[in-house]
Amino acid sequence: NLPEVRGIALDIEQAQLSVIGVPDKPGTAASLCLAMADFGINLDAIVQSERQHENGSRDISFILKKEERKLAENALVPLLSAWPGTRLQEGPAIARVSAVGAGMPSTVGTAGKMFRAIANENINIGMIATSEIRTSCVVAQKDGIKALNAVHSKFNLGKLKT
Amino acid sequence: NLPEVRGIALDIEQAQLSVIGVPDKPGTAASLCLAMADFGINLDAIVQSERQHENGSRDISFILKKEERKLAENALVPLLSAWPGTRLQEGPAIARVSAVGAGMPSTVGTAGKMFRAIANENINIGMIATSEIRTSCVVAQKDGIKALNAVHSKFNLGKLKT
Ligand SMILES: C[C@@H](O)[C@H](N)C(=O)O
Ligand SMILES: C[C@@H](O)[C@H](N)C(=O)O
Repeated sequence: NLPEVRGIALDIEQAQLSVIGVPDKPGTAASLCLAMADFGINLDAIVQSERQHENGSRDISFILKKEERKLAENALVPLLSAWPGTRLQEGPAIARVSAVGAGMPSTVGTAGKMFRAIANENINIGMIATSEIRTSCVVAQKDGIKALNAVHSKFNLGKLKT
Repeated sequence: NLPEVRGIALDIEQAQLSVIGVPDKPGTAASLCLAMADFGINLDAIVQSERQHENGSRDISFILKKEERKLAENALVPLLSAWPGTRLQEGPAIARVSAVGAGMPSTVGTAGKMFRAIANENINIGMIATSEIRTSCVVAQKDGIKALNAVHSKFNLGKLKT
């Protein structure tokens, strides 16, 4: 009888970097990730939706530490020059709120409850990436603490000091 | 000294359902997820990139069990009728490959290595969602086993029986 959510994490020192219009062929995601790895950059999240542009290309977004965003951009420049039409897009200052719980896979509606708690604070969700035992979403940096507290009390984990 | 990858999971009975052009305001993601939860649908993954359409709306993709996709579509119909311009889009038959390892957060390049192993088999990646200790990506259903085996041997986990 594992809890659907046993803890909430907040990452506030994060930045979002999207690569817009990458070629949708095998090897693209690998090249992007490995180029940043060569510079020692640790990626906190990678999100690519299934959406394609008219020309068939896709976008890939990376969430990483704020202080490594410039370095990441430098790492990606050689790839961008090889892919005409591909460009970098810096995202706004963000915070990432994640709920973790081993009971999540066997409980219906955990993500919905988390998103509802955030919506009740009138906070907009900018990105979502979930997996079996972890639901994370991106909100504006200024809303991070409020979102964390809202999710924390939604799952009755008590109130946090802020 | 935890391994960056201790295991690989393959989900082959999955389907992808995207909701295209949802209003980008607080409560949208919650309503979609809770509507499906009301029908008892367990979502295996939720992916929303930061990308917006010209009119400011966004897309949200869900990965769920194949046999629940029709039920999910029925659950979402009331919401769609409230949001003009929003539509459902069924994805192709998919397989999801995930690498899990507690050492992933402290190791640079795990995702890149996984994507490279998949690219070396000339397999295209349709979606990506990662978090600290889990990297997952979607490939065509027909490529699932091949992708699993490629990633399995990349991280020296031995060969799988197929
Ligand atoms: C698009 C959707 O994520 C919306 N921004 C919300 O907060 O629910
Ligand atoms: C866009 C990117 O994911 C590409 N499809 C790849 O396989 O690398």
